[in-house]
Formats: sequence, structure tokens, C-alpha cells
Amino acid sequence: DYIIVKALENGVTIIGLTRGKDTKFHHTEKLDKGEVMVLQFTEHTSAIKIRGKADMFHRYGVTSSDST
Amino acid sequence: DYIIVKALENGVTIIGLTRGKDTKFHHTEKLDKGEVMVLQFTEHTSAIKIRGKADMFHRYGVTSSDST
Amino acid sequence: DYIIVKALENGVTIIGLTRGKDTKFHHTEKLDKGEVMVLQFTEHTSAIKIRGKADMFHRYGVTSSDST
Amino acid sequence: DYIIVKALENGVTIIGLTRGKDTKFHHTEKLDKGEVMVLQFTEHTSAIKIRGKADMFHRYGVTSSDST
Amino acid sequence: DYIIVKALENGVTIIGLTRGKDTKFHHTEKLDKGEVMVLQFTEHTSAIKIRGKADMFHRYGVTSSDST
Amino acid sequence: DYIIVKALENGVTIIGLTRGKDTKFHHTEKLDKGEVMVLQFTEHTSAIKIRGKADMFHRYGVTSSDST
Amino acid sequence: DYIIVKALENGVTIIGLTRGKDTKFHHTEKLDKGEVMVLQFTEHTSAIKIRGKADMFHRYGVTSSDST
Amino acid sequence: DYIIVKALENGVTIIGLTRGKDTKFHHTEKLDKGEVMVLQFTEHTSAIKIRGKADMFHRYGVTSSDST
Amino acid sequence: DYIIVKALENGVTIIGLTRGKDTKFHHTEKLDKGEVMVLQFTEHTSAIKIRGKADMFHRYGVTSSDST
Amino acid sequence: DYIIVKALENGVTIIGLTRGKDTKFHHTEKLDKGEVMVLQFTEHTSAIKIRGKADMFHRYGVTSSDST
Amino acid sequence: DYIIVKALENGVTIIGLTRGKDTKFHHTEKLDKGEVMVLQFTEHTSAIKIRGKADMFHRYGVTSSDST
Ligand SMILES: N[C@@H](Cc1c[nH]c2ccccc12)C(=O)O
Ligand SMILES: N[C@@H](Cc1c[nH]c2ccccc12)C(=O)O
Ligand SMILES: N[C@@H](Cc1c[nH]c2ccccc12)C(=O)O
Ligand SMILES: N[C@@H](Cc1c[nH]c2ccccc12)C(=O)O
Ligand SMILES: N[C@@H](Cc1c[nH]c2ccccc12)C(=O)O
Ligand SMILES: N[C@@H](Cc1c[nH]c2ccccc12)C(=O)O
Ligand SMILES: N[C@@H](Cc1c[nH]c2ccccc12)C(=O)O
Ligand SMILES: N[C@@H](Cc1c[nH]c2ccccc12)C(=O)O
Ligand SMILES: N[C@@H](Cc1c[nH]c2ccccc12)C(=O)O
Ligand SMILES: N[C@@H](Cc1c[nH]c2ccccc12)C(=O)O
Ligand SMILES: N[C@@H](Cc1c[nH]c2ccccc12)C(=O)O
Repeated sequence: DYIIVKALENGVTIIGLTRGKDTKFHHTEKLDKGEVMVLQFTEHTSAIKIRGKADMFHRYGVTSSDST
Repeated sequence: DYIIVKALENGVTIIGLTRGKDTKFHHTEKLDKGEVMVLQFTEHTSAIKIRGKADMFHRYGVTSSDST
Repeated sequence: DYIIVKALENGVTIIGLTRGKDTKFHHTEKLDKGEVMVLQFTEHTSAIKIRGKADMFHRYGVTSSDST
Repeated sequence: DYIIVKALENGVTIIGLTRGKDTKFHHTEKLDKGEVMVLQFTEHTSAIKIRGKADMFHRYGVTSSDST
Repeated sequence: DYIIVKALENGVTIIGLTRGKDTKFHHTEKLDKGEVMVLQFTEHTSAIKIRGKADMFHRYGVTSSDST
Repeated sequence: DYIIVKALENGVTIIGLTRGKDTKFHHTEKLDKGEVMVLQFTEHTSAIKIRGKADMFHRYGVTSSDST
Repeated sequence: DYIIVKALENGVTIIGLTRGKDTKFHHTEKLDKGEVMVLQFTEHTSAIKIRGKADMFHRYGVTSSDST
Repeated sequence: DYIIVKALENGVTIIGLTRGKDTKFHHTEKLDKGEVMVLQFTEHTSAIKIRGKADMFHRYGVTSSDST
Repeated sequence: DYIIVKALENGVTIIGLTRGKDTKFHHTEKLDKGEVMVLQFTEHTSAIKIRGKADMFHRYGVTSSDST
Repeated sequence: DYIIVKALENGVTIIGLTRGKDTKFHHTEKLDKGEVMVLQFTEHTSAIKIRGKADMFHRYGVTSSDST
Repeated sequence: DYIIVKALENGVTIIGLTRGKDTKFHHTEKLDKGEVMVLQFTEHTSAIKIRGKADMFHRYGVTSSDST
């Protein structure tokens, strides 16, 4: 299972949260405007947080995140 | 299996409840308006509670939670 | 497999019943109006009872429970 | 696999019948009007009987049981 | 895999036939008008016979049995 | 995998043929008009023969057998 | 996986051919007009030949065989 | 997985080619006009060649072979 | 998984390429106009090359190869 | 699971990020305008980043990345 | 899983890239105009690059590569 994130502005942040008993940030990826990332769920990542203006393509459709 | 949560206001709360004999809160994530989170069910999380104004995208459609 | 419950009034009750030879209540979760919960079937939960006014989203559509 | 039962009157009865060589009632759950129950088939339950006025949501559609 | 039987008259009979080298009746369930039963195929039941006026909901649609 | 047979006359015959190196009749079930039977393929049954006027509901649609 | 054969004339022949290094006839079933047979592929049968006027219902539709 | 071949002329040839390092003909079946054969892929057959005028029903539709 | 090739001219060539570290031709099959072949991917074949005028029926539709 | 990337300009970059506890770039592939690449998720790659003007074809539709 | 490539010009190049820690070219196949190739992902190939004018048929539709 994967999701696709397209950054619609500079400095979009994709954060991977740890799978397991604890829930911590293990990786932060910065995307600039126009960049696209395809991300799986893995042995190490069971939750993903997106900050900034971006489009997410996933199994249930499309979701847009907005700048905070 | 995962769900997607988009916060429609500041301070939306996503709570992971423990899998197993007991049912306790093991993690609480705060989302600010516009932030999106993609969350799996895991070895540690078998129920998820959402408080605050948010949209949830899941296998059966879309559900909105409202501020209490 | 999971179901989604959205509380349409305060004090909605979600009860998890034990899997196994016996059928007892093992957990009761209270939801206030507007709160949403996503619940799996698990090693410990093979039946779920909902009391109060709520909407349930599941594999076969949508079902509303009413206040008793 | 699960089914959903919504009670349309008080005193609806859901009976779980044993899996195995014998077929006996192992559990009886009473539902009051408006209550909803989501029930799996399990290691212990391979047949379910419903008495009283209720709606059942299942893989093949919707079925209503009537008061006897 | 399960089927659903709704009795349309009193005294509808659902018979479970044994899985294995022999084919014998191992259980007979009586349904009164309006009662509904949800029945799986199991380690012990590989054929089911229905007598009396009833509706059967199954993977291939709906079938009605008639009084003999 | 199962099929459903509804007898449209008295004396409809459902024959189970053996799985394995040999192909012999291991069971014959008689159905009277209006009776319905739901039959799986099993460790012992890999072919089924129907004689008499009946309707068969299966994965590929509906087939009617006629009196010989 | 199974196919359904309905004989449209007397003396329709269904032949099971052996699975394995050799390909020989291991069973021949005669069907009279109106009879229906439901046949699986098995450990012993990996090809089936039909002679005579019959209808075959299978995963890809319907095929009719004709008298030779 | 199987395919269905219906011969549209006499002397249609169905050839089974060996699975494995070598590719040789291991079986040739002759079909007369109107005969139908249902053929699986097996441990011994990983390619099938059809000569003569016939119709093939398979997962991707229908294909006709022509006399050479 | 298989594909179907129908030769639209004489001398159509179907080449099986080896699975593994090396990629070599292990088998070449010639088809004359009108002949049809059904070919699986196997332990030994992980790529297939077609030369000459032919139609290919596969999971994603139909593709025609042309004479070079 | 794979995705398809078609470069719409010269110098499009496809970066494979490592699966595991760490998230580092393990491979960078350059594509010139018009070139197409088909990429799986693997034991070593659990995230893919695309820079430059390209089209991505994936399970949820089509996404275009833009030059930064 | 496989893809289909049809060369629309002479000298189309299909490159297989190695599965594993390294990403190197392990095979290059040349296609002339009109030739078609069907290629699986394998133990040795986890990425495929196509250069030259060709059509690719895959699970998500059709993609054309262009001459560089
Ligand atoms: N460490 C948590 C991360 C997580 C996944 N899904 C969640 C839902 C809610 C809260 C936390 C989570 C886990 O693996 O279970
Ligand atoms: N600890 C419980 C959490 C839970 C999951 N689904 C539920 C439904 C109702 C009540 C509790 C639950 C369990 O793993 O089973
Ligand atoms: N303890 C019971 C709970 C249950 C599940 N489905 C049911 C249906 C009817 C009655 C009880 C149940 C079981 O695991 O089987
Ligand atoms: N004890 C029976 C219960 C049952 C399931 N399906 C049935 C159908 C008919 C009669 C009884 C049953 C069994 O496990 O098999
Ligand atoms: N004892 C038989 C019951 C049965 C199942 N399907 C059938 C079809 C025909 C006749 C008998 C049967 C068996 O397990 O196989
Ligand atoms: N004994 C045979 C019965 C059978 C199944 N499918 C068939 C098709 C044709 C002839 C016989 C059969 C077998 O198990 O294989
Ligand atoms: N004995 C052969 C029978 C067979 C199945 N499919 C075929 C296709 C062609 C020729 C023979 C066959 C086998 O098991 O493989
Ligand atoms: N012996 C070959 C037969 C074969 C299957 N598919 C093919 C495609 C092309 C050429 C030969 C084949 C194999 O098992 O792999
Ligand atoms: N020997 C190669 C054959 C191959 C399959 N798919 C490919 C794609 C490109 C190049 C070669 C191939 C392998 O098994 O992997
Ligand atoms: N090393 C990370 C890479 C990754 C996959 N999905 C992610 C989502 C967010 C951040 C990092 C990742 C992992 O295997 O889990
Ligand atoms: N050797 C790499 C090849 C690869 C597959 N998918 C990729 C995506 C990006 C970069 C490299 C790759 C691997 O097996 O993982």
C-alpha cells in the first residue's frame, strides 16, 4: 500500500511516524513545489503526517492538505 | 488498512487505542487546520477516536467529525 | 475489518463483546456528539453493540442507531 | 464476516448457535428498539437466529425479520 | 460462506447434512413465520435442505422454497 | 463453492459423484416440489448430477434441468 | 473451478481426461436430454471433452456443443 | 485457469506443449466439428497450440483460429 | 498468467526468453496463418517476443504486432 | 506494485529511498524527454521521489510532477 | 505482473535493471518496428527502462515513449 504526495508549494513536509509501541517522528522529507513522492507503509512506518499545501492520491480518492 | 484524517480546525485530536485485552489510549496526535494524517491499523492500534472538526476518508466513503 | 461510528448525540455507547466461549462486555466507550470512532474486529472483540443516536458506516452501507 | 442487526422493536433476540458436532444455543442477546449490533461468525458461532422485528444488513443485501 | 433464510410460514425446517463420506441429517432447526437464520457452511455441514415456505438470500441472488 | 437446487416437481434427484480415481454415485437425495437444497463441493464430492425438473443457481447464472 | 453441462439431446457424453504425464480417458458420463451435471477440475481431471448437443456454462460465458 | 475450445470443422487439433526446460508436444487431441473441450494449464502443460477452424473462450474474450 | 497469440500471416515467431540472471532465447515456435497459441509465463519463461503479423490478447487488451 | 514515469523534459530525476530504519537515497536515475521507466517497490525501495516535469501512472490515476 | 511493449520504430531499447542493493543494467533488448515484447518483473528485474518510440500496455492504461 502506498500514497502519492504532490507538493503545491515549497517546503511541504512529509513525516514518517514509527510503527510499534511508541509513536515518534523517524523521518522528515521536504518537498519543493511540483515535486512528487510515492510512499509505502512499511515495517517502520505506520502513520504519515503531511504539512503544507499538497495533494494526496490514495485508495479512497484525493485529499488536499493546506498550509497552516 | 488505513484511514485519512484532514483537520478542518486547529487542535483536532487523533487517539490510538490499544489492541488487546485492555483498551487504553496509547497515543494522542494533535492536528492543526489543514494538516492531513494517514493512519494504519497495527499490532498496537485496533481502534481510533477522532475529536474536533475533521474529515475522514475511508473504505466506506467519507465521514465528518464535529467539534464537541 | 472495521466499522465507523459517528455519535449524533452525547453519551453514545459502544460496547465490545468478548470473542470466545463466553460473551461478556469487555469495554465500553462513551462518545459525545460529533465524535467519530473507527473500530476493528480483533482477537478480543467479535461483536459490537451500539446504544444511542449514531451513524454506522460499514461494508454493507450505512445504518443508524436510535436512542432507546 | 459479520452481519448487522438493528432492532425495530423492544426485546429483539439474537441467538448464537454453536459451531461443531452439536448445535445448541450458547448466547442470547436482547436488543431494545433502535439498538444496533454488529456480529461476526467465529470459532464458536456458525449460525445466528434472530427473533422479533429487526433489519439485517449483510453481504447479499437487507433482510427484515418480523415479530412471531 | 453463509446463507440467510427467512421463514414465510410457521414450521419451516432447515436441515444440516453431514460433511464426509456419509450424508445424514445432523441437525434440524424449526423456524416460525418471520424468523430469520444466518447459517454458515462448516466442518460439519456441507449441504443444507430447506422445507416449507421461505426466502433464501445467497451469493447468486434470492431463491424461494415453497410448501410441499 | 456451492450451488442451489430448487425442485420444480416431485422426485427430483441430486446425485453426488465421488472425488478421486473412481467416479461412482456416493449419495442420492430426493427433493419434492418446492424444496430447496444448497450443496457444496467437498473432499468427497467433485461432480453433481441433477435429474428431474429443477432450477440451479450457480456462479454463472441460472440453469434449468428438465424431466427426462 | 467447475463447469455446468446441460444435455439438449439423449446420449450426450462427458469425458474426463487424466491429469499428469499421460492424457487418457478415465471416466465417461452419459447424460439424457434435460439432465444437468456440475463438474469440477480435480486432482484426477484436468481436461473435459463434451460430445453431443449440450450447453456449457462456464466462467467466460456459455458455449454450445453440437452433435457430430 | 482453463480455456474452452469448440471445433468448427472436423480434425481440429489441440496440442499440449511441455512445461519445463524443453518445449515438446506431449499430447495431441483431435476434435470433430461441434465437439467442445475444456482444458486447464497444469504441471505438465504450459502452452497450448490450436490448428484448424475453432473458437476459443478465455479470460480475455473470444478468439477464432482458422484453417491453415 | 497467459497470453494468446493468433498468427495473421505465415511464419509468425514466438520466442521464449529465459528467466534468471541471463536472458537468452530458449525456444522458438513458428505459427502459420490462422493458428492460435496460448502461452503461460513459467519457471523458465519470463519474457516473450513476437515477430511477424499477429494479434495478442492479454490482460490489458489487444495488441497487434506487425511484420518487420 | 509498480509505477510508470514518463519524462516530459530532459534531466528528470527518479530517486529510490531506502526501506528500513534509515531513509537515504540509494539510487538516482536520470531520464531524458520521452523516456519511460517502470519501477517496482522492492526489498530495498519503499519510497520514490520524482523531480522535473514528468507524468506518473499509478493505481490511483495519473499525477504530473513539475519542474522546480 | 507483466507489461507489453510494442516498438513503433526500429531500434527501440528495453533495459532490465537489477533488483537488489545495486541498480545496474543487466540486459538490453533491441526491438524493430512492429515487434512486440511481453515482460515480467522477476527475481532479477525490478525496474525497466524504455528508449525510443514505443507503446506500453500496463495495468494503469497505455503509455507512449518517444524518441529522444
Ligand atoms: N506507533 C503507532 C502509530 C500509529 C499507527 N496508527 C495509529 C493511529 C492512532 C495513533 C497512533 C497510530 C502504531 O504502530 O500503532
Ligand atoms: N482492546 C480492544 C480495542 C477494540 C477494538 N475494537 C473494539 C470495539 C469495541 C470495544 C473495544 C474495541 C481490542 O483490541 O479488541
Ligand atoms: N463470544 C461470542 C460472541 C459472538 C460473536 N458473534 C455472535 C453471534 C451471536 C451471539 C454471540 C456472538 C463468539 O465469539 O462467538
Ligand atoms: N453445529 C453446526 C451449526 C450449523 C451451521 N450451519 C448449519 C446449517 C444447518 C444446520 C446446522 C448448522 C455446525 O457447526 O455445522
Ligand atoms: N457428505 C457429503 C454431502 C454433500 C455435499 N455436497 C453434496 C452433493 C451431492 C450429494 C451429497 C453432497 C459430502 O460432504 O460431500
Ligand atoms: N472422480 C472424478 C469425478 C469428476 C470430477 N470432474 C469430472 C469431469 C469429468 C469426468 C469425471 C469427473 C474426479 O474427482 O476427478
Ligand atoms: N494430462 C494432461 C491433460 C491436459 C490438460 N490440459 C491440456 C492441454 C492440451 C493437451 C493436454 C492437456 C495434463 O494434465 O497436462
Ligand atoms: N517449456 C516452456 C513452454 C512455454 C511456456 N510459455 C512459453 C512462451 C514462449 C516459449 C515457450 C513457452 C516453459 O514451460 O516455459
Ligand atoms: N532473464 C530476465 C528476463 C527478463 C524478464 N523481464 C525483463 C525486462 C527487461 C529485461 C529482461 C527481462 C529475468 O528473468 O529477469
Ligand atoms: N525508510 C522508510 C522510508 C519510508 C517509507 N515510507 C515513508 C513515509 C514517510 C517517511 C519515510 C518513509 C521506511 O522504510 O519506512
Ligand atoms: N535495485 C533497485 C531497483 C529499483 C526498483 N525500484 C526503484 C525505484 C527507484 C530507484 C531504483 C529502483 C531495487 O531493487 O530496489
